[in-house]
Amino acid sequence: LARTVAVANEKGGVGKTATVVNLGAALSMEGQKVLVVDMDPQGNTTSGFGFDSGHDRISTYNLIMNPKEASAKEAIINTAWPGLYLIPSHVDLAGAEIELIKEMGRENKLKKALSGLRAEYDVILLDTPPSLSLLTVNVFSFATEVLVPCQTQPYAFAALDNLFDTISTIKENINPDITITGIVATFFDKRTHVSQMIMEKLNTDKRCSNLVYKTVIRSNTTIAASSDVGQPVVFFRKNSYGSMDYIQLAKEFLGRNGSE
Amino acid sequence: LARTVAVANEKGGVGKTATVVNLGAALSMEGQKVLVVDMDPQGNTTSGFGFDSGHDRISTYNLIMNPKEASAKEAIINTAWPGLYLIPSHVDLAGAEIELIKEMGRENKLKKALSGLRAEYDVILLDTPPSLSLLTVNVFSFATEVLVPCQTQPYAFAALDNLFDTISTIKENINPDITITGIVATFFDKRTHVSQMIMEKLNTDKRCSNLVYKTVIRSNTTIAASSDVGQPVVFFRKNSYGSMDYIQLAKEFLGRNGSE
Ligand SMILES: Nc1ncnc2c1ncn2[C@@H]1O[C@H](COP(=O)(O)OP(=O)(O)OP(=O)(O)O)[C@@H](O)[C@H]1O
Ligand SMILES: Nc1ncnc2c1ncn2[C@@H]1O[C@H](COP(=O)(O)OP(=O)(O)OP(=O)(O)O)[C@@H](O)[C@H]1O
Ligand SMILES: [Mg+2]
Ligand SMILES: [Mg+2]
Repeated sequence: LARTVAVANEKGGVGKTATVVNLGAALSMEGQKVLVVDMDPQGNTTSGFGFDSGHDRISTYNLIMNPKEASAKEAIINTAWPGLYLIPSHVDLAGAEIELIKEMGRENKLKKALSGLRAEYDVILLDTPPSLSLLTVNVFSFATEVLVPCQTQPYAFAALDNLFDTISTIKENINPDITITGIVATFFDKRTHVSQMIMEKLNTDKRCSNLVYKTVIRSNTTIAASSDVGQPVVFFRKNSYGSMDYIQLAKEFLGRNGSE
Repeated sequence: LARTVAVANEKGGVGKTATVVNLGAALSMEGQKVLVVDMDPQGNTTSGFGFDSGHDRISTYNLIMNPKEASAKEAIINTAWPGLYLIPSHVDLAGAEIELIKEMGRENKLKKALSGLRAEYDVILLDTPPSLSLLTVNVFSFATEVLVPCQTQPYAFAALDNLFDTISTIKENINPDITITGIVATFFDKRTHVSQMIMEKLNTDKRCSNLVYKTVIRSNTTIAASSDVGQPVVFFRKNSYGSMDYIQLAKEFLGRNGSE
């Protein structure tokens, strides 16, 4: 059965999308069959693989709002790279939040839609918006692992409190199988004091020190440049820091195989 | 009457909070009486001024959820700096989104709570979460200006489409006075191609070229360092790039005086 991993952090701009796109791609290079699911209305993961989230095609929006009309299998598109598949987002997803509120079983829509897929993939990675909204809760209801990108800056570190609380609430009320299985430091810059200080906090804080990946994602503009051409950095420029770090992260991710 | 300015961009991590905290502080240095309102459940603006958003005090949460029990005047706290006031956020604000949905007049809760304050300040700056949620719509219902921080990276530039659409919908249905009056480029790094490319796009794109501020906020780690000690960068280290850029932005902001 596939490992199902929600990549989440309420703090914005910490590298959630960069991690889903590039860890997903790096895992496919390791021979894993990977499905990426874009549950962010912004659709950055969708455009990070070179697709347009405004395009009229079956998306995560249809899976949660019109499950009778669209199946997950039909929503899956092939990316340009072998072993790497995508269920795209759509701009309509922004309206789904309000539409979902009044629905029965609103937290489990995504879980129902994706339930048959776990047998067909090695890893399913899900991108989330920067909020603890119903869209994110839908992802938490389906996934058994949470991977938390944490920018090495004060606001992003402070956001961990809320995320730990949210995950324990989800675990008690919606999904007993969910666990935070990893924290990955992002935007690390060894030249700046702030970055080193937050790295130190991550490595010493009792709540998270055992979760922190040894692999650190360094600050690297090639990651942003690769998003502009709709390619994961590991395919865009293999010898960049970004590529090396995500390839390293994929190896460490496989070594941890999902149990705590 | 005060200029009321929503600082917004659905894209996460683009410098919304940094702009509210530091532009607010720089404006107070110019002799303006400034009120900052934190409508982000993360409470980064509140901690950016040295306060704890977990602390039990009247916050934006009470103003929108229990208006009979708490008035805006009571919620205002003095910051450590003259002429600079804050209505703090509270962690409970995260739940307000779902609680608001079923309320009558849900978009206008904040507007009602803040209506009497415009006569007492020169500028009211409002921080928003990275989503086009009801909390953000409440801010758009009150403000007459929108200032958009745009990180000079592809995903942040792509987010402008959605924001322009959202503001025109708000203008038609909720608040006819709202207008995007400025876009400020943030995280600019003249050494990287991506940053220059996006800067070029901002300056040539017909929708926004007339809105872009001449002042550009450069990438500067002092801004993050200052957030760690709960001080605006203009007070934390006056001769840093961050401080110089935000002081310059304040002067240009005052020169534009809010009309298009
Ligand atoms: N390690 C890195 N070094 C430099 N730039 C990066 C890095 N990781 C991501 N970026 C860039 O920084 C910006 C923010 O990253 P990204 O969009 O992946 O964060 P996010 O958490 O998904 O944001 P959001 O909260 O809006 O969903 C993007 O422009 C991205 O290309
Ligand atoms: N010009 C800058 N140069 C370097 N770092 C910056 C700059 N502006 C902000 N930062 C830092 O980058 C991070 C993101 O900025 P900030 O939190 O202000 O963005 P935001 O848009 O408010 O994020 P969110 O979407 O989560 O509300 C913070 O750690 C902040 O201190
Ligand atoms: Mg993202
Ligand atoms: Mg913010």
